[in-house]
Amino acid sequence: IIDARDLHKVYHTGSTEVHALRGVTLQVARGEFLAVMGPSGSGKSTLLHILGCLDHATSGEYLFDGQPVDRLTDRELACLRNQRVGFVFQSFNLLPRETALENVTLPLLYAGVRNARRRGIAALEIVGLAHRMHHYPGQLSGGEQQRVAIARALVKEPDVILADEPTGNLDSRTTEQILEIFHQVHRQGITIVIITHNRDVAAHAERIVYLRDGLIVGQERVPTI
Amino acid sequence: IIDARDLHKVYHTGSTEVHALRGVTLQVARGEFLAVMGPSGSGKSTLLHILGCLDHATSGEYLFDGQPVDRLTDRELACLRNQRVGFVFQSFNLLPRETALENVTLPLLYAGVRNARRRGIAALEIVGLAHRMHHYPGQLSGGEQQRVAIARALVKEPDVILADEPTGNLDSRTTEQILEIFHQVHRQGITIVIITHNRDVAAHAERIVYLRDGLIVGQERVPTI
Ligand SMILES: Nc1ncnc2c1ncn2[C@@H]1O[C@H](COP(=O)(O)OP(=O)(O)OP(=O)(O)O)[C@@H](O)[C@H]1O
Ligand SMILES: Nc1ncnc2c1ncn2[C@@H]1O[C@H](COP(=O)(O)OP(=O)(O)OP(=O)(O)O)[C@@H](O)[C@H]1O
Ligand SMILES: [Mg+2]
Ligand SMILES: [Mg+2]
Repeated sequence: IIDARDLHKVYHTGSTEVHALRGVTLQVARGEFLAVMGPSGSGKSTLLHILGCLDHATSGEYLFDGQPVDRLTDRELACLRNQRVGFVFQSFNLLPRETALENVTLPLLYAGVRNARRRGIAALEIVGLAHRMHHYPGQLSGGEQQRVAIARALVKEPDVILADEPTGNLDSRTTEQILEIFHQVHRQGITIVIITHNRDVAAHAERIVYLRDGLIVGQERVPTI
Repeated sequence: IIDARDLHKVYHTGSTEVHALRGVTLQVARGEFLAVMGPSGSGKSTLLHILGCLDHATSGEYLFDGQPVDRLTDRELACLRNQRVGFVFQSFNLLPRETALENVTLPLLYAGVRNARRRGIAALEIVGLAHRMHHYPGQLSGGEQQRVAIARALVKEPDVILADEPTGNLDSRTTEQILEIFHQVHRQGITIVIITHNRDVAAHAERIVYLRDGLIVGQERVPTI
């Protein structure tokens, strides 16, 4: 479902260039559970944004479910993202003037889904935050904000979940709960790509890919227990 | 240096109340290295903000270096914070329109310190980010933003460093580097309180305090190796 070939990404800051991705080739099968690990600054978030159609590669090809994304208009890309990709951002990206419940239900309302409110409440219950649904992001702890971001990605019932460090602000017990949710979703056939610095979290995936300096330097299958 | 007695903190959101701290009593000796652990939402960040004089408790007493803070004016509190406390925020709180170097040197410029720029560059070098000094926060990876926030707290040479999940976005090697920096700073006599979800990180402290539902439920000495 994800077919990326020789992706390069160059950022231009003032007079310098940052070559964040230097030729990344990666395929993710439909229904696979993949973890991406690598040092800070190695290009993981950059890669995930391109895979989620939130950004364009500077060069290389990327096919989402067989469809080359660089031929899609911005409108078509937005549509694809909204319908098929659930993205959990490393810094959550919650709307500060909307409550937790509003943040979770907004994608559904945009998609014209009925029962948006009920589904939003259910998603917040799943991540253990129904009791915080009327709080604004500024009234939530770091881990609570992270869980609202996760609920927002889940509520869409997307084909692919792309999660950038989804457990970085969570204690071990809450992390286990979140990983169990990902497993449930995975068993329903959803493809999951999760960036994590935590080896115990990566071990929940089926395969781990290692990024360093904008290149994939290795990968391993996770032994199933 | 930190003497907190029976701290309560109640947040009011709309019609409900959240009792985030329910009677926390905690003393931290000058020069101590303390870790605070606990589930998401248990009140850790709330506690750290009060200890760092960024917020007031609803009730209870708090003495910073023997001085009751509730008798200080806002201006005196701000002065105390700027001079004596280095705070690393859970969500970094970098100024988006300032570069990494500007973010790090601003506290020094406010304090009228000379050599602010040189000290800022040195602090960024210590956290491995001299090559990113002219990037804006939006041009930095999550772990890089976290390290800029750490550099900003260090550059002041404060008496107390309060760090809220300072390694949550860092890979294991970078985490080790940051902890080594904290150890160096600790050996110079600085008091460190670090909130962390990571047991391996907590093990670097001398003592661990456990928070749950706004109360301290236990503590342990970390065996020295
Ligand atoms: N401004 C606020 N208004 C209302 N409730 C708040 C506010 N800030 C925090 N809370 C609530 O107080 C509780 C404690 O929050 P706090 O940020 O201290 O938790 P924490 O232990 O740091 O959690 P985490 O590990 O997730 O960062 C949370 O349940 C949160 O929802
Ligand atoms: N908009 C930008 N402009 C310039 N450089 C950028 C920009 N965004 C990211 N970078 C740089 O590109 C590199 C890769 O960033 P990326 O966010 O992909 O790293 P990462 O692997 O996710 O790191 P972390 O684990 O710290 O989150 C970093 O060194 C960063 O400084
Ligand atoms: Mg990242
Ligand atoms: Mg917190």
